[in-house]
Amino acid sequence: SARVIAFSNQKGGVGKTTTTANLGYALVERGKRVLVVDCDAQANLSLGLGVADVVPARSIVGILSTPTRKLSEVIISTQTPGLDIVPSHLELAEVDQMLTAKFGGHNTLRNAFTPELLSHYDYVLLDSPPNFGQLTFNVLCAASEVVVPVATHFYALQGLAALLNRVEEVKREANPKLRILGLLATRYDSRMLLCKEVAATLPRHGPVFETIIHEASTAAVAPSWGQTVLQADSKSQSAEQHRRLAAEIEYGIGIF
Amino acid sequence: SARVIAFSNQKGGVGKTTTTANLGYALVERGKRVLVVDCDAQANLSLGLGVADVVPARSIVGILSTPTRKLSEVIISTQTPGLDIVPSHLELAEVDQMLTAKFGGHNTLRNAFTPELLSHYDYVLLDSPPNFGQLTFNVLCAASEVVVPVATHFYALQGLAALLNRVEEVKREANPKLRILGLLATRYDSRMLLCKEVAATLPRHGPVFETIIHEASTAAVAPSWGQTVLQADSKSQSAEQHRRLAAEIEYGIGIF
Ligand SMILES: Nc1ncnc2c1ncn2[C@@H]1O[C@H](COP(=O)(O)OP(=O)(O)OP(=O)(O)O)[C@@H](O)[C@H]1O
Ligand SMILES: Nc1ncnc2c1ncn2[C@@H]1O[C@H](COP(=O)(O)OP(=O)(O)OP(=O)(O)O)[C@@H](O)[C@H]1O
Ligand SMILES: [Mg+2]
Ligand SMILES: [Mg+2]
Repeated sequence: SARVIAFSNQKGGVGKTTTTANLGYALVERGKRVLVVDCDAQANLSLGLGVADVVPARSIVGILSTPTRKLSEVIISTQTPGLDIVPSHLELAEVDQMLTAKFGGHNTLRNAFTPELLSHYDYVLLDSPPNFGQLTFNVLCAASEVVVPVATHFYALQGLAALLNRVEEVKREANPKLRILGLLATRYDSRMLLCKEVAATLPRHGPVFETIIHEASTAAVAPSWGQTVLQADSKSQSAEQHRRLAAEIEYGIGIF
Repeated sequence: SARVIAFSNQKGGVGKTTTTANLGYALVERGKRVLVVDCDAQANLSLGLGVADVVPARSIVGILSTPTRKLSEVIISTQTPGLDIVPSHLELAEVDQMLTAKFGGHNTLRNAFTPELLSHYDYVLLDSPPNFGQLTFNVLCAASEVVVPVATHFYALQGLAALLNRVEEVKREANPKLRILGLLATRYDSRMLLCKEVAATLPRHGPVFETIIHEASTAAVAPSWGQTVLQADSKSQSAEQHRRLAAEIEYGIGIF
């Protein structure tokens, strides 16, 4: 049955979406069947994979607001065979308050992952929004593992302890199997001492992937073509870094 | 009386905090009295200006959770004379749901800005979190003008229409004087065609500052020293860009 992995960090712009899309593709390259789920009202993951103009009912909005709707009704194929997506829609912003008011609202997404659905995939990757709202709560209740992208910039460390506490809280109160798979250093610029310093402090907070995702214009440009960096520039360092990450995810941190 | 300006964009990591801090300092350099207010639970603005370890009651948390508390009780001076701050605290994340439940909760911050307080300053700058929650709602109800930092990257345009609609909604339903002061292109890298393309589309969405804030390692490093880029490297291009922005804010877009 599929491994369900969340990509969470309430700090904005750290590479949650970029990592979910590129890693999703890298796992497909390795022959895995992958479903990515866009749980952010900004719908960046959907657009970055070339999916736009979905109606709310046929997106994650339909799943969270009408629990009888099956995930299989909203799953669509991306341009990449083997990579499916549950798209998002701007209206997801309205769903947050509804979920707060609903008893057990935090398990709505988890309940949509039936055993039958999970048997169709090897990996389900969940992209979270930059906050601690009900959508992130739903993501952390549905996942078994969490990857925390941490931009190697100054502000990125500040909220890290709060995030890790929040994961512990969800584990204790709602989802006992949840664990931190690893912290992933992103937006790394080897010319900047600050990046080295931030990356060096990460092991204090938890397990850290040996793979570091560097800042690269290819990674920023690829989504504007509806592509991952692996498609836009397959031989680029950025593509290789995401392939290395996929290997670490599959076999365990530090297999190199 | 002070101009109250919000820095808002639900997209994460676009430079809301960086712009609030650097512009705050640039306005002080021009002889203005400035109060910056950190309305984000991440408390990046507070840390970036060298303010840490405040207790919740002496932060924005105290203001929003105990409406009888006066802003003057929580305002502290930064290391820069003329630049004061209302700091934030991680516990601000708990306040969001309390404000939702409270009748008129969206005006809590606005009510804290008494005429007496506003007469003490020339500018009050409000740093928003990356979402459409109650804190951003409070910020948009307290402000008269909104600056929208827009990273010149692909995903940054996607949520822009939704944000501008949200501002119109707040204007119509709660704060008739609210207006968009301008869109500010940030994280601009002149070597990347994508940045030029994104910047070129901004005028379709509203008024755009002629000043463009470029990606610069000095801007990223300065907060790790508790400084703005104007203090860390006063002659840098990044410092000059923020000075130009201050001039445009004071005299109007495109005064050059
Ligand atoms: N490795 C990288 N190299 C260059 N640019 C990158 C890289 N990773 C992310 N970016 C760019 O930085 C911006 C933020 O990345 P992304 O949207 O993936 O972060 P996020 O954490 O999902 O943001 P949000 O908090 O808004 O959901 C995007 O414009 C993206 O193109
Ligand atoms: N002009 C710039 N040049 C270089 N780095 C920058 C620039 N502006 C912002 N950054 C870096 O990018 C990151 C995001 O910036 P910042 O925290 O100001 O964005 P934000 O919109 O406030 O983020 P959030 O959505 O999490 O509140 C920070 O690490 C900051 O140092
Ligand atoms: Mg994202
Ligand atoms: Mg910020």
